[in-house]
Amino acid sequence: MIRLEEVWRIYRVGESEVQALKGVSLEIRRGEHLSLMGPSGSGKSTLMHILGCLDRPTRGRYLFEGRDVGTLSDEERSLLRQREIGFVFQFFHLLPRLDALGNVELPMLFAGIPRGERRRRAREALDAVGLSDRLDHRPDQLSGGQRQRVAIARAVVMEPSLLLADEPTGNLDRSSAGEVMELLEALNRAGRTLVVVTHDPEVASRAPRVVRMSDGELLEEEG
Amino acid sequence: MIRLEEVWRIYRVGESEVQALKGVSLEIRRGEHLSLMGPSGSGKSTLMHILGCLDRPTRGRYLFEGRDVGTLSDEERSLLRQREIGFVFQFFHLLPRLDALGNVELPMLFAGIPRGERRRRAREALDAVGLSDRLDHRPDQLSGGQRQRVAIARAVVMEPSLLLADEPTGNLDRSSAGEVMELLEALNRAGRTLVVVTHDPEVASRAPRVVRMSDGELLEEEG
Ligand SMILES: Nc1ncnc2c1ncn2[C@@H]1O[C@H](COP(=O)(O)OP(=O)(O)OP(=O)(O)O)[C@@H](O)[C@H]1O
Ligand SMILES: Nc1ncnc2c1ncn2[C@@H]1O[C@H](COP(=O)(O)OP(=O)(O)OP(=O)(O)O)[C@@H](O)[C@H]1O
Ligand SMILES: [Mg+2]
Ligand SMILES: [Mg+2]
Repeated sequence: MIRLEEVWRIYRVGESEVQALKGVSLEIRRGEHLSLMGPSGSGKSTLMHILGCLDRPTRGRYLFEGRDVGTLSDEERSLLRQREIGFVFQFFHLLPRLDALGNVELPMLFAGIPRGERRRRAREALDAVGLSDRLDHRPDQLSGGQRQRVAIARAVVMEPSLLLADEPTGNLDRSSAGEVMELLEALNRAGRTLVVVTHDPEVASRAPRVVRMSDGELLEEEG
Repeated sequence: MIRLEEVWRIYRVGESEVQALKGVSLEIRRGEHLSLMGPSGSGKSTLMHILGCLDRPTRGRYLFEGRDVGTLSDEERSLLRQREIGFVFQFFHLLPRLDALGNVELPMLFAGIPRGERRRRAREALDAVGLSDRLDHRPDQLSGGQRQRVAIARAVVMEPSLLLADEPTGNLDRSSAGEVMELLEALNRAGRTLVVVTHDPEVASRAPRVVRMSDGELLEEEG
């Protein structure tokens, strides 16, 4: 479903450069569940942003279902993201002026889904992450783990074919973390591709395949 | 050193109210190392903000070294915070336009410490958290775990007598998490009081005392 071919991502900072990804090649089949691990600063979020069509490689190609994402217009890329990809960001990126319900409705609003259906599906998604008593709270009126769960609800509500979750349990206790992973895995069993970045070995071991990064490179996979 | 007496914190959201803390009483002796655990939304960050003089109780008292913080003027509270308290926020609150060095220098700038000394101490603190090659990166040019480490460096650089760390390892791999905890524990051995909120049982078990919360209340302590 997805192929990265010799992908490089190089950032400029003043006079120097940071090679965040160095010749990364990766193939992910449709419907796979994959964990991505590695030390802080090793390039995981950078890799996820390229997979999510939020960033382009400096060199190399990203093929999504055979289409070279680098050759798409901004509009085509944006449509691809909207329809196919759900992203749980490491730091959520919720809109501060919308409440939990409004934040989860947002992707559906962009997709032109009618109001009644938007509201119903947003409520269901928030209920699935245990937040039905927090629908009218804005992000600054929520705890850290509650914000994380709103971000998860927002990512899943469009039932995307590719789910990218960057540290989805970082702010959650054991029990909420388990519920979140069960939700993501249920979506995976329904056929969606799932990639989870995590520092938690317990979360990582829930996936049949674990890919590790170090200093911008993918390491040899075990097994 | 610190005493909370029957502390309540009640938030208003529209028509309803959220009782985030319900009659919490807690005593922490000078130089203690304490872990605070509990489910997402149970009131940990709310408790930490009151301990850090960033928020006031709705009812009850907070005594810092015998002084009732509720009776201090805003200016006195602000001075107390600046001199005595270091806070690692769950979501860091770094200033986006300052680089890592500038962010860590900030508390010293407020304290009127001269430029040369500020620079030297900021470099040392960032070196202690493994970021000496990222001094000139702004927060948006840092990974999640790197931002967390800048927040830690900033909290410790003034050598405060009370260190409050809200999920300081949430975005860190095992090895970086270990280094951060060793840094905080070294400061604790030097006499500073250390309170760590964490969802990670391994991090919690490093403290001689673990306090648990549930739904706004402190539970009976074991041992
Ligand atoms: N916009 C940017 N400009 C310059 N350097 C950057 C930028 N974004 C990230 N970096 C650097 O690229 C490297 C990889 O960052 P990335 O966010 O992908 O790491 P990560 O593996 O997600 O880390 P973490 O586990 O801490 O979240 C880091 O060393 C970081 O400092
Ligand atoms: N400004 C606010 N207005 C209304 N409710 C709030 C506000 N801030 C927090 N809350 C609510 O108070 C409760 C406690 O929040 P708090 O942030 O202290 O939880 P926490 O234990 O730190 O959770 P986490 O582990 O998820 O970070 C939550 O249920 C939250 O929804
Ligand atoms: Mg990251
Ligand atoms: Mg919290």
